[in-house]
Amino acid sequence: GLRIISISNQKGGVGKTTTAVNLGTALAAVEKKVLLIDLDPQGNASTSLGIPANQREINIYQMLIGQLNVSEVIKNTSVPNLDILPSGIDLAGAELELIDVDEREFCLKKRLTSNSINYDFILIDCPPSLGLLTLNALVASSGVLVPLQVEFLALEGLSQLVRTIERIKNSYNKSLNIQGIVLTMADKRNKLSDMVEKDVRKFFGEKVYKTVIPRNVTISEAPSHGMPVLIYDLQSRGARSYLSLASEVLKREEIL
Amino acid sequence: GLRIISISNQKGGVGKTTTAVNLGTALAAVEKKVLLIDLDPQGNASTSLGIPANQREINIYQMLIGQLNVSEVIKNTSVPNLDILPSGIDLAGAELELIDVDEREFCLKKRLTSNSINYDFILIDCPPSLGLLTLNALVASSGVLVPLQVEFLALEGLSQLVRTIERIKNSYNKSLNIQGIVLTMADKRNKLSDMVEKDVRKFFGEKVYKTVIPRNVTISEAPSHGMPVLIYDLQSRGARSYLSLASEVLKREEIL
Ligand SMILES: Nc1ncnc2c1ncn2[C@@H]1O[C@H](COP(=O)(O)OP(=O)(O)OP(=O)(O)O)[C@@H](O)[C@H]1O
Ligand SMILES: Nc1ncnc2c1ncn2[C@@H]1O[C@H](COP(=O)(O)OP(=O)(O)OP(=O)(O)O)[C@@H](O)[C@H]1O
Ligand SMILES: [Mg+2]
Ligand SMILES: [Mg+2]
Repeated sequence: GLRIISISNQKGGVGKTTTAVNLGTALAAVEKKVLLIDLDPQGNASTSLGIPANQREINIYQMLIGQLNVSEVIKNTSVPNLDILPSGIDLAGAELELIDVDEREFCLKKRLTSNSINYDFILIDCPPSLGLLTLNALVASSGVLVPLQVEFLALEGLSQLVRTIERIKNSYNKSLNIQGIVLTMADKRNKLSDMVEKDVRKFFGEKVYKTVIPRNVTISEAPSHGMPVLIYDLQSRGARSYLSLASEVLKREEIL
Repeated sequence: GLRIISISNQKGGVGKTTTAVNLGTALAAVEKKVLLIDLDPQGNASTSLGIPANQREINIYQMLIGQLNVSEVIKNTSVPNLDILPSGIDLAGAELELIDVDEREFCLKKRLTSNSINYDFILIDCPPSLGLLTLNALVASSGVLVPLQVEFLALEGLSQLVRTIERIKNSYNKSLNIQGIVLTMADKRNKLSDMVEKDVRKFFGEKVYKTVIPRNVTISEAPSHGMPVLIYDLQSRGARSYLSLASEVLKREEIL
């Protein structure tokens, strides 16, 4: 059945968008039908998949407020099996606008249940906050994949994120679980990096994927070409690490 | 007189906290009295200055909602001339709580005007969003210092940030200006890095500081010791680049 996974961490710049785009592409490459939802007003996932800003007139915002339904907003990308609900500039105001809406945490979930959804996976790229947009994503999801940059300051927000996920699980969405934690931008030459990795594995055990995403300049170049790194340079360490992450995600999903 | 500067960019992980902490320390080192306000619920600035989480019972949240006044929340740090208003876990809920407050954009500004403020500079470390906490910081400030990571995806949010600053200037705070844009985590070996730097200087001209902060592992190690990089390792390239940024900031402030 359909699996909806939020890619979330309120710490900024940890690789949420990079993971959503490249994990999505890797799953599409093994014939899974994937929908990527760009829930960040910055629109980095839309850019990374080659959707220019002037083609986002119709976007996730109109769907969230109920003006359009899902199938009217979905766009194909240049990647076979990978579609996107693009972000839009209006999304920046959505956090404030949704406050007074009835059942404000369920806007996304309600809109996703229509029978026009015919995917194996939906990945939701979340903004760097625990506000209403991210809450909507967590309420609509069955799992959360947490990118964690291998940096000291990135450890700090983790307990806040875990508490928020527990709170959502208890009050809005009983089936929500942490699918896994993926370590990103790891730099083997840096002794602090090793220390952070050991700490995280000790604390979260099996939840942490074996796959570690290395710091790799090809990953940061790919978005400027409007392509995922798997298409920009399949031989790169970055692309290979996301293929390996995809196979781990699939294994975990089979067990569940 | 007193200058209040917001360190803001809604793009995550671009070096806002690192800049607030190390620019603050560099200004304190040249005998300016500096107050650092940690307005990010993650509390990374408080951690970077060695304030453990269990010493943040009294924090900026109580001041924002008017329970305590500024002088009751101010804490000294291990850096002479540098005080802090620490973040707190309750700050995470402040965005939603401030919504229904009268003149919700002015909560911080109103609380900072009391005569207990006896500083040359107040630096405000903002969270990675354009929500109510950041709006409060911008309304209370005379200038905005924008850290910009030298990465393709980081360029994308810049126009949104500039539009927001213009909007605040027109409706809430006539004296608000962009003090400057500082390029961070620059990597000379990376050709994309050079391209991004050229683009930004072409577009923003004099607004961009001459000082560029290099990617430097010492900078990311310092917070794990609860110290600014100027104290952790004064000889490092990271520390020297923040001393040079401080002298540029002071030059620009004299002109104003
Ligand atoms: N493994 C990696 N190696 C090198 N650069 C990377 C890697 N992963 C991400 N990046 C780059 O680091 C920056 C931050 O990554 P990204 O934008 O994906 O993080 P994010 O968590 O989505 O940020 P935000 O919090 O703003 O949404 C981007 O410029 C991206 O290209
Ligand atoms: N010049 C630099 N060289 C190397 N690492 C850096 C540099 N500047 C910042 N870092 C590291 O990069 C990460 C992101 O920096 P920082 O936390 O200051 O960004 P931020 O914009 O405050 O993030 P957020 O959006 O989450 O508030 C941190 O782990 C920090 O230690
Ligand atoms: Mg992102
Ligand atoms: Mg920060």
